[in-house]
Amino acid sequence: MGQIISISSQKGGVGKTTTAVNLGTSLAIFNKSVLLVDLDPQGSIGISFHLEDYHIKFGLYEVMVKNMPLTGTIINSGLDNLDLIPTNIRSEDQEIEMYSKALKLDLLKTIINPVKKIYDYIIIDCPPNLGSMTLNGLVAADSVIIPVVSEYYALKALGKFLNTLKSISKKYNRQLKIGGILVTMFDRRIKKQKEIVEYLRMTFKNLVFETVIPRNSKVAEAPSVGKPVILHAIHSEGAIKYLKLAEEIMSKKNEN
Amino acid sequence: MGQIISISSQKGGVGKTTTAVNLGTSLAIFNKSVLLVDLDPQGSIGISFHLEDYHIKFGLYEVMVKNMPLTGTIINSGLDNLDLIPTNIRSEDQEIEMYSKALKLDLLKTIINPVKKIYDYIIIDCPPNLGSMTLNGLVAADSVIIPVVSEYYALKALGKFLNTLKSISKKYNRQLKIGGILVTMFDRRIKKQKEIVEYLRMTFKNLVFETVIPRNSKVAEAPSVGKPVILHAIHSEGAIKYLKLAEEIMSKKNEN
Ligand SMILES: Nc1ncnc2c1ncn2[C@@H]1O[C@H](COP(=O)(O)OP(=O)(O)OP(=O)(O)O)[C@@H](O)[C@H]1O
Ligand SMILES: Nc1ncnc2c1ncn2[C@@H]1O[C@H](COP(=O)(O)OP(=O)(O)OP(=O)(O)O)[C@@H](O)[C@H]1O
Ligand SMILES: [Mg+2]
Ligand SMILES: [Mg+2]
Repeated sequence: MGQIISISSQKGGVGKTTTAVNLGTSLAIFNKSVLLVDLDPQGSIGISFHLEDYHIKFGLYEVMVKNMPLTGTIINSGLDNLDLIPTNIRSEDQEIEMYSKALKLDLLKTIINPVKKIYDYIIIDCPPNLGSMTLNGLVAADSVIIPVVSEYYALKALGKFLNTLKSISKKYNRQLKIGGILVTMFDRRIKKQKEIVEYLRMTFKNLVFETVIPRNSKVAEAPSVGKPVILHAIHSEGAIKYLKLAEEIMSKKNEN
Repeated sequence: MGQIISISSQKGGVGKTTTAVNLGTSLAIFNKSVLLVDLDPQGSIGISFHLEDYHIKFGLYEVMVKNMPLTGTIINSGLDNLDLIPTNIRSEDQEIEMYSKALKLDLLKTIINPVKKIYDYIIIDCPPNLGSMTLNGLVAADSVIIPVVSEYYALKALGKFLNTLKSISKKYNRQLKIGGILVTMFDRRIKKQKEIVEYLRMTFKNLVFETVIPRNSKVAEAPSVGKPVILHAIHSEGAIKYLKLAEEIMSKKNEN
């Protein structure tokens, strides 16, 4: 139990948050108990569930900076089996405080340890950089999932990121595995995108998930109603594919 | 002369780099002299022009960390009137060095000053966070352009970012103006996106550029051939709209 998965990529806007939210929800729908941890000072997990409507008092900020126990910040998402820990950063000063506490790179790992046996999966959403927050996410993780869009900038960023992960893993977390490279926002009408996915499969072989997440307006719409796409539009291609991704991940785990 | 424009947003993947490259190119096509400065440790401006094929020795890293004069790092893009300064960061250690030199928030402003009179426009591409690199970009700038995609997460991030800009401007750069909010990757087939653009125009009025950049596969393809979309596909909607944006910006400047 207690698989810790970080969703990370240095490239912005490739679907890290969307994947954290929807993979987490899909695993919960398959009766796994899941905790989503928001490591992004922007608080994107909270935005995904419209938490600003609920007067949240405590989050990861209080745990990392004020030494509050983690259990005091766990909120249920509204879906059985899916809990959240929002970031709860309210100002730039708090963001700076959190980044500097995070210079202790195993801080999150230590904080998460007590709840590791309560959950089947703990999914960590990282910000689009390699700062101390992401490093905490990578030190705490058993595996990292790397979302990538099939476009040139993201392809170049992927190569760099995989090298960086090698050296981070050597220095700080020898257990860290690559859970997989996930192609997101795939537009099958664009020939160039198909070529890039073929190139990815040729180069990275079974590191690339079989499941590809299509570009789907329901996925982009879901956060505006405060729901994961699986609950907003269960029959949409986006929802179906995130459920498939959860199945692929659960079966990979059984192979290991 | 010497208008310094930073392209900035805390949200990832909203077209900061694409806007820096294509707005810069468009201004150069209109006979303005333009310098693109890459403030993103990921080196996205260099990636856009395939600079890795040219054995670049020096970039902003050498200027900010090794005190090399800025003029020693200026490269021509291949297009008359369009010069570049790549980041030239080759390792995480160099990235850390650069971020800590950048804790002196007016470092870039001081460095850029000597070349201010050589160029009509200096365009600075920022990374997707509010770290010391972006802060350098905002302290050095006369104005900031904020790209935004017409989707929920980006809308929430915009509100936060505008507040943050107010306090940054108060503390560090009272001259900083908002050059404009630029809607990028607009997909007019998606009703929700149209509603978001209408909402933006209603809320932020003439802070929002008239020009909207459409989602256009030629724009996404251009970096894979190492060219701005204006040179890769001059008749594409993406190229036409970035040229229009340049006209809108030049006429705004004449009104002031
Ligand atoms: N499959 C999809 N189809 C359509 N839109 C999508 C899809 N996945 C994500 N999006 C949208 O793309 C945008 C970027 O996604 P998201 O915010 O999850 O990326 P991110 O990597 O977490 O970004 P950041 O680097 O800023 O943290 C969001 O507006 C999101 O709603
Ligand atoms: N108008 C457009 N149409 C289609 N694709 C676009 C358009 N503008 C940008 N893109 C693509 O969207 C992706 C994100 O754009 P870009 O890298 O410029 O954003 P960014 O804000 O600089 O990202 P980051 O936050 O990682 O620095 C890139 O793959 C780019 O080629
Ligand atoms: Mg995110
Ligand atoms: Mg960029």
